[in-house]
Amino acid sequence: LITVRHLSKTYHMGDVEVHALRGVSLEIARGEFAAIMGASGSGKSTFMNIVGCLDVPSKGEYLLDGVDIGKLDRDQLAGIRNEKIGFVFQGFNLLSRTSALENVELPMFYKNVSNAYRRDHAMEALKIVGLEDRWHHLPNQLSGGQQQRVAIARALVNDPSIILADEPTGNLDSRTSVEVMDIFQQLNEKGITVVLVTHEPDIAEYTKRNIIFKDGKIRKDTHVERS
Amino acid sequence: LITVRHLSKTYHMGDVEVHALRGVSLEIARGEFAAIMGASGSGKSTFMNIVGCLDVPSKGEYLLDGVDIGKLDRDQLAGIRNEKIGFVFQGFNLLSRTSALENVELPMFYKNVSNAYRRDHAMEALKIVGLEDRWHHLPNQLSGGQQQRVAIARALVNDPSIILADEPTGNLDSRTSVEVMDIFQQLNEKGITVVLVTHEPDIAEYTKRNIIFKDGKIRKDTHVERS
Ligand SMILES: Nc1ncnc2c1ncn2[C@@H]1O[C@H](COP(=O)(O)OP(=O)(O)OP(=O)(O)O)[C@@H](O)[C@H]1O
Ligand SMILES: Nc1ncnc2c1ncn2[C@@H]1O[C@H](COP(=O)(O)OP(=O)(O)OP(=O)(O)O)[C@@H](O)[C@H]1O
Ligand SMILES: [Mg+2]
Ligand SMILES: [Mg+2]
Repeated sequence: LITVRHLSKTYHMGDVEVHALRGVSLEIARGEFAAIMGASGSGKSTFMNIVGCLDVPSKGEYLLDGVDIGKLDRDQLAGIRNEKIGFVFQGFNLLSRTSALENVELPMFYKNVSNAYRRDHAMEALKIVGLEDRWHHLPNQLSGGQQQRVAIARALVNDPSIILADEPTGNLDSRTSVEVMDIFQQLNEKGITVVLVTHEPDIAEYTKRNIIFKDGKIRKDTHVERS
Repeated sequence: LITVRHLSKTYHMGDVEVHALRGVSLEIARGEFAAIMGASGSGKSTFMNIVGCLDVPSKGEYLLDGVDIGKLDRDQLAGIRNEKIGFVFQGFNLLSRTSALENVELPMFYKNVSNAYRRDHAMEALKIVGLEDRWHHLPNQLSGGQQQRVAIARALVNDPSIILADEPTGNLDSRTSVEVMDIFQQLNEKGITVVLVTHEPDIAEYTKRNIIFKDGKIRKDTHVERS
């Protein structure tokens, strides 16, 4: 489903170059449940942004479902982002002047659906993360963990086939983390491919594959057998 | 040092009321090292914002070093915030259009010091968190964990007597988390009072007191004996 070959990303800042990714190659099959781990600054978010079609590599190839992403134009990329991929950002990236409900509805505005459908579907997603009675709150009227859950609900609302989640439990207490991981596990059991970045081994335990990044490369890639 | 009595905070949103804090009373002595834990939405950040003089309670008292904070005017509050307290925000709260160095320098602009002193002192703080060669980067040119470390450096730069840190390791891998907790431990050994919010038991292990919040109240308060 996801194939990357020699993926590299260099940021240029004046005369300084930051080599965020230095040749990453791997394949993630449909229906996998993988955790990406690694030190701060090792390239995890940069990798996720490229796989999520939010950024382009400096070198290398990325094929999604056999399609060469590097050959697509902006509209085609936006289409894939909205149809196939649900993305939970490390910093949540909620719109600060709109309610939790409107934030969750946002990915559905590209679809040809009624307002009622959009609202009901968004409320469903908020219910899944336990926030339906906060639908009218603005992000700054929500706790850190509540904002993170709104970001998770938004990633689920278009029924994506791939979920990319960058530190989805970083602001959640253990009980809410378990609830969120149960959600991801249930989605994975329905066939959805889930890739999440985490630095917590307890969270990685839920997954069946651990990919470790170090200095912009893959250091270790372990498939875990679970009974 | 920190005394709160019957601290309450209610948010009014139209005709809905959110009782974020429902009568919190406790004392934190000078030089303590405490962890605040509790479920998402249980009132931890609200409590920290009041103790950090960033917000006012709806009811109750807050005495800092014997001074009734409720009786101070805005300038006096700002003075205390800048002189006595170093605050690490759950969402980092970095200025997006200024460099890491300038973000760390910010608390020193209220002081009557030279530009050179300010810059050198800020570089020192960045060095402590391992980011001195990123001083010129903007926040969106830094990874999540790097942004968190800039927020930590900013909290240290005015040599505060109290550090309040809201989820300071939420975006950090285990090695960087250990480095940050070592920093807090060293500061505490020098006599600085450290109160941090965390949902990770491994982080709470570094502290000598665990305060558990539930539904806007203190559920449990345990002093830990360490050999
Ligand atoms: N400005 C606000 N307006 C309305 N409600 C708010 C506001 N800020 C916080 N709240 C609500 O107050 C309650 C406590 O929030 P708080 O941020 O203190 O929780 P928390 O314990 O820090 O949670 P987390 O672990 O998720 O960060 C939550 O229900 C939250 O939605
Ligand atoms: N827009 C940018 N411009 C310049 N450098 C960048 C930019 N974005 C990221 N970087 C740098 O690229 C490297 C990798 O960043 P990335 O965000 O992928 O790390 P990460 O593994 O997600 O870290 P964390 O665990 O701290 O979130 C870091 O050194 C970071 O400073
Ligand atoms: Mg990251
Ligand atoms: Mg909080």
